[in-house]
Amino acid sequence: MRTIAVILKKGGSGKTTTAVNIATVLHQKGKRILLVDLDPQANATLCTGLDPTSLQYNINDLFKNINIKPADVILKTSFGLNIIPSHPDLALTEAGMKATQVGILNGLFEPIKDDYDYIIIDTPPSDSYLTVSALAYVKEVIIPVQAHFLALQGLTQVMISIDQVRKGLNPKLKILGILPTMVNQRTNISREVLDQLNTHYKDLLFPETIDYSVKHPESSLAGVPIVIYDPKHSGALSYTKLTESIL
Amino acid sequence: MRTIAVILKKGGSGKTTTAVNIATVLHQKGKRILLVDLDPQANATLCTGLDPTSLQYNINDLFKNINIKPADVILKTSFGLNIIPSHPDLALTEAGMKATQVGILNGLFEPIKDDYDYIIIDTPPSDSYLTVSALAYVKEVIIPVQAHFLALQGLTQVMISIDQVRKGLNPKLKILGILPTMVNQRTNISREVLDQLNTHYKDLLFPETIDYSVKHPESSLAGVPIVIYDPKHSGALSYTKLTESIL
Ligand SMILES: Nc1ncnc2c1ncn2[C@@H]1O[C@H](COP(=O)(O)OP(=O)(O)OP(=O)(O)O)[C@@H](O)[C@H]1O
Ligand SMILES: Nc1ncnc2c1ncn2[C@@H]1O[C@H](COP(=O)(O)OP(=O)(O)OP(=O)(O)O)[C@@H](O)[C@H]1O
Ligand SMILES: [Mg+2]
Ligand SMILES: [Mg+2]
Repeated sequence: MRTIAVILKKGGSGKTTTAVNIATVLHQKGKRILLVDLDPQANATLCTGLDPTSLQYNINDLFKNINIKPADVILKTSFGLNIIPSHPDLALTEAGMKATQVGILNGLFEPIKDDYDYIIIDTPPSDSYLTVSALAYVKEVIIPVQAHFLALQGLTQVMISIDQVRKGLNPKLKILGILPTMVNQRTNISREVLDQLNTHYKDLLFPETIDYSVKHPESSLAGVPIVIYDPKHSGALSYTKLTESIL
Repeated sequence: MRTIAVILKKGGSGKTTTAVNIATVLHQKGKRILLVDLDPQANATLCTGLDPTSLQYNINDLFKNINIKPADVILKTSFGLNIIPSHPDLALTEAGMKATQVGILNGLFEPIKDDYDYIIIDTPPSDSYLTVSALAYVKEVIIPVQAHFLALQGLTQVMISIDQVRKGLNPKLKILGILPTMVNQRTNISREVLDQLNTHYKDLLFPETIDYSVKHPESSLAGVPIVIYDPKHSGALSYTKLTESIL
């Protein structure tokens, strides 16, 4: 089973959009997929059409209640994707977590490790114990970087965090790739950021980039990933090609 | 002295851009301003042209070292704005904070409360004790909401947090206003979000909105707020009018 977290502390860089679309494309290709929403904002839950506040169970129950197993919490979206939904209450768990709990996902997902080909984890814009627990658990990470200066600076920070995790918690953690998002090839800022990424992270850059398009926020309002909302759209095609390159 | 925090847990909603521009416009109008960067990403520090990793002191020193006073940490930007810079190490302080420290900013800023007309605080995209300490300290908050569905959902969450703070830590906390950002009037999604804001939060909406423009990330790369980078730009004019409406 492959386990992939989508991370970057910089807010609004396309983590949720990337996690939801990659998970959906893998699902469309017949792989057994579980999308895990590890963000108290519950954006991956919202982007797949579910209402976080109306579900019986969510990931927070898995964290808090020893009797709750993954099978109790896993839901199917309207387009057949398996998801462990999130809830704002996860923020309370996050605030109360201790460093000793950082390995918690190993135990939680042990019962289902033979049921899936991929687990894709969406993480919050923070370096709290939630994100660290994802970094301690997964074998691979994808880093979406908005084509803006501040997200580029955020990349420097996450590389430091990944190095620290590799030195202790998870020596085999691999960077699957860096994905430029919200790119607008006609602007200087995008070209500048892509230049910097090419100079400093050439070997880690995915061949695909995701252009800026209003179809992405539209699809989140519709509660389906863009690869379902508008499959022929350039953003949907880019996420499809990206996913094919990681298979 | 007026104290204003710019908050929203949703990442990439324009918190830093709003905090930096409002602080700069107030400064240009002759007010005595202190901008406080309370985010370990140190984006407000970067957006005002400073390199967080090369400064002698930062807000983390203020938190950690009882002998360090605000005067030791306050810097002037190239355009004359006083700022308390941040540093990635603030994340370590954030992770170690206890609920008992939530009132910490009162004591930290006591020595300078007569030196300034406004303190503007940029907060991280999280509901950690850092953001809570800002909510416990300030008298007013500004909430920038990106004209996207997910940010709108985030607004529901922050209103709950504000209510909770008002019931205990800071009963007088006032919402100065909700600021729609990255608006593109030609798109359905922007109109939909503005409709929702008008329906549910009519009395809290600022008259101004900030349109989507690549000049904003360009100005962050240049290390100056858009009101200095391109003063006649519509984004700069909107931030100027907004600031005039809160004077
Ligand atoms: N390529 C794109 N072009 C335009 N908008 C996009 C694109 N990708 C994502 N978006 C939109 O931008 C906003 C931010 O994206 P998203 O929520 O996926 O980022 P995130 O990194 O998960 O944010 P957070 O840090 O809050 O978790 C969302 O409203 C999303 O719909
Ligand atoms: N009106 C706008 N139009 C286009 N881009 C903008 C606008 N306002 C801000 N930006 C850019 O969008 C990105 C996100 O904005 P900003 O960093 O201010 O948000 P934030 O809420 O502070 O993010 P975080 O949650 O990470 O703290 C930045 O690169 C910024 O330059
Ligand atoms: Mg997200
Ligand atoms: Mg910010």
